[in-house]
Amino acid sequence: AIPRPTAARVSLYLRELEVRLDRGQITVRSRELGDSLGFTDAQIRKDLRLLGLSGHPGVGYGIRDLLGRLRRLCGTDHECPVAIVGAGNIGRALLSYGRFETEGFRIAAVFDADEAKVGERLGRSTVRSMSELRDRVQRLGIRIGIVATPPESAQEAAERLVEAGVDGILNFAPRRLELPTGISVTEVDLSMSLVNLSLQIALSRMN
Amino acid sequence: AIPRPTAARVSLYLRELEVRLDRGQITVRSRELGDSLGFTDAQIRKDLRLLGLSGHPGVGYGIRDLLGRLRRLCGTDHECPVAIVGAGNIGRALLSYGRFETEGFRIAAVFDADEAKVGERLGRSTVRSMSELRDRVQRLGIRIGIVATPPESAQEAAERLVEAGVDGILNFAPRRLELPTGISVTEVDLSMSLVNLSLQIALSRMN
Ligand SMILES: NC(=O)c1ccc[n+]([C@@H]2O[C@H](COP(=O)([O-])OP(=O)(O)OC[C@H]3O[C@@H](n4cnc5c(N)ncnc54)[C@H](O)[C@@H]3O)[C@@H](O)[C@H]2O)c1
Ligand SMILES: NC(=O)c1ccc[n+]([C@@H]2O[C@H](COP(=O)([O-])OP(=O)(O)OC[C@H]3O[C@@H](n4cnc5c(N)ncnc54)[C@H](O)[C@@H]3O)[C@@H](O)[C@H]2O)c1
Repeated sequence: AIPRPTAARVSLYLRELEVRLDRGQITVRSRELGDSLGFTDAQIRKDLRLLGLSGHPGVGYGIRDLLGRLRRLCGTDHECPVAIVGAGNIGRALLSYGRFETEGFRIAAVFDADEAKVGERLGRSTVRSMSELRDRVQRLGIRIGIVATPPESAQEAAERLVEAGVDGILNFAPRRLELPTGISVTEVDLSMSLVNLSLQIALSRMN
Repeated sequence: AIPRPTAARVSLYLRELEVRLDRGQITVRSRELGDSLGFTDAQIRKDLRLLGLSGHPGVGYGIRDLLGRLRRLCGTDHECPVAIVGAGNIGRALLSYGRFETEGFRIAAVFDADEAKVGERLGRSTVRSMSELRDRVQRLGIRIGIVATPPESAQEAAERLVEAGVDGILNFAPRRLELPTGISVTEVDLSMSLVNLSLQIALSRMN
């Protein structure tokens, strides 16, 4: 099995490799990846070995090859339909964000409990009522649900997604979800991005 | 100086310590922190030593003491006023998110180039025009700016914040900003949260 800290670094590797591919780079050495991401090159080589990826001594890793394998590992080498529950500020911002498509995620359905929002057209999606959730999630083969409701409705929204058959939840609401084991949950907490930024500012003043 | 990978883990330590404090825990050992966060206890002890924090052998670290010191290091032990440029979906969602205040950040001003939005009241803030940005950022002592504009206006919004005197930018727009050295920038990329989630789902299927 792949250790959790290694798995948590995969998205950093993906992003860094994409930036280099865009610049036209063909191969990359573990030391280069390490310098950009702030890890030792031994850590990079260990992680990639644990992920079943090996480089060519003296040459490094083929960027396209690494990207392809990492995407296969993540399940983002094919289109991954996603449902959003909550067509408010966060829900609408996610619908407008083109970068999801480049990573393989397609927002396939948007649901909201507010009947006044049902039927509204947002980008390529039409807001659906919660009564249509189970049927549409099953028919569209949706595996990931995004909870973008107020905190007090987050648990209910997550349970309905899980009942309909999703395997994972991206949770924006500041509320810990109680879900059956086997359901993966990733929390989003933008206040931690502000903490990181504040620390960077404090450290750059020290140096 | 504090190595970058160590600095990047500080927000994870803060969040974990807050969860334990909320549960009423008084002290914590490096092994407990390691188990929750997926790092070795040697890595935890090394990080905390590099951050100038030491525990008591056999007892562990005092949670309140650790939190206080880490917050002092991050500059979040006092109120930190923040400005948002872009009163659209992301800007409004950030205004409604109460968790910023608990981490020490206060959204002190919101600006937008769309005159039709100027004067609108959002929570405790009133949307201001871009012509008021320099004066308000200086008068309120704002050190952090959040760019929540469309990609094509992100560079201009960031430059105006830097000219007005901010030290750091939290950037939501999918556009690399060119800013003078000494200005800290943190990018937000929610597609990476989806990649993490998709990998977690794939790994839980393997086990
Ligand atoms: N994680 C972060 O960093 C972060 C940042 C900002 C906001 N937030 C949080 O994200 C969530 C969404 O924020 P927002 O600004 O988009 O809120 P919002 O009020 O604009 O939108 C919430 C939507 O959910 C719908 N809704 C309410 N109850 C529902 C239910 N039971 N089932 C389905 N839909 C329901 C509402 O009708 C509304 O359209 C909130 O919990 C907020 O605290 C998180
Ligand atoms: N980083 C992520 O993960 C993520 C996720 C979703 C959306 N986004 C991005 O976040 C940004 C904001 O998204 P949104 O849904 O809130 O967009 P939006 O269109 O709802 O809001 C943008 C706001 O910026 C204002 N604006 C435009 N030009 C301006 C300028 N020159 N100066 C000041 N204000 C200006 C507009 O009037 C509008 O109110 C976009 O760049 C989007 O791609 C990022």
